[in-house]
Amino acid sequence: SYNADLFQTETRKLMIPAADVACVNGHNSLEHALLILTQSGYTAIPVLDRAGAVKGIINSTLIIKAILGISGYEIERLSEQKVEQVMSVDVPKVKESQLFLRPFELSITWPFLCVEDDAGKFVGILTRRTILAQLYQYFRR
Amino acid sequence: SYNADLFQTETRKLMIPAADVACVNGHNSLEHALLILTQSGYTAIPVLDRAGAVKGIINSTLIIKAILGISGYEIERLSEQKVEQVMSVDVPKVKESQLFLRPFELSITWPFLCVEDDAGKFVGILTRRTILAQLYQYFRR
Ligand SMILES: Nc1ncnc2c1ncn2[C@@H]1O[C@@H]2COP(=O)(O)O[C@H]3[C@@H](O)[C@H](n4cnc5c(N)ncnc54)O[C@@H]3COP(=O)(O)O[C@H]2[C@H]1O
Ligand SMILES: Nc1ncnc2c1ncn2[C@@H]1O[C@@H]2COP(=O)(O)O[C@H]3[C@@H](O)[C@H](n4cnc5c(N)ncnc54)O[C@@H]3COP(=O)(O)O[C@H]2[C@H]1O
Repeated sequence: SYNADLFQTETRKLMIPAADVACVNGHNSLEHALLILTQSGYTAIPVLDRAGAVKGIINSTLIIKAILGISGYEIERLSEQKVEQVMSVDVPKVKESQLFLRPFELSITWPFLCVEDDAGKFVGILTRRTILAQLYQYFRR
Repeated sequence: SYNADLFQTETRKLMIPAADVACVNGHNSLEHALLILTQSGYTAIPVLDRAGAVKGIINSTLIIKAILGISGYEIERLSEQKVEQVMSVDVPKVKESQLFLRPFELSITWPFLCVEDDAGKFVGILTRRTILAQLYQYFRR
């Protein structure tokens, strides 16, 4: 539906809430993370700590590189290593009160943004799909 | 730079040309494809046939699922199976003469589009990053 106030819309109105986001904990094994990634079908997901804050992003490329040894793939590393040893700590974050223009700009670089409340707790993600769908409706008027 | 005529721009002006796109052939092994994916860092890439047309898209999730057997990961399948046995054949395509609105609409669903010439030959890809960057410039005027 046409959102006349797209640029006045807060991120919280557009995000996928945390309950619907596939995530892992930094203490999980790579094996666990790979299962979540392949079963959910997502290529990259947030990594949370026990306090519910985002600490990193894990993707299957990072996991595959971690298990590739001198003489081939070392499958045992999957259960031996933890997500926090391998994840990327470069995480794009926005506050849930942030207006559209800033997430829009960040989405040029990032397929999804991690949304946090004022206390720094993870509350959802904002995806390129959502941003593009909103922009498309804007132009279709 | 501000593109006043964004909606009159042809896809060929915005695409990443084929020479700069990481691809594989359907006859390549999964092992070869996984190497290209992990080394390029891209999560999904086009699969071409010998005539240079796009036949599918391969991503690491499809490969990992293909090697996951009853009793764990079966690494030997990587060299035994071919890309064409595992790839997705659902490929978003646009002509290089296509104007912006159509790729923009498709990008809501697809992270990248395969661009072809009138003969159906692969000539490049158009990414969400490019589309979002162009839209952002449009709004920044
Ligand atoms: N189950 C599904 N149903 C329908 N379409 C699907 C889908 N899985 C993937 N797609 C499509 O493929 C795009 C890329 O997904 P990817 O997993 O690489 O990249 C995703 C993934 O890394 C992350 N993501 C999206 N939804 C997520 C969720 N519920 N939980 C965790 N991560 C999510 O955000 C990135 C961008 O997502 P976005 O939706 O913009 O873009 C998605 C969407 O257009
Ligand atoms: N080497 C790099 N340098 C800078 N940024 C990088 C990067 N690799 C990935 N990214 C960032 O991550 C996004 C998702 O990449 P992904 O590989 O999942 O998803 C990519 C990949 O599947 C494909 N793709 C992009 N460029 C490609 C290329 N040169 N060859 C083959 N496939 C490509 O199109 C999808 C969307 O690309 P898009 O640029 O919109 O979005 C990219 C880009 O914003």
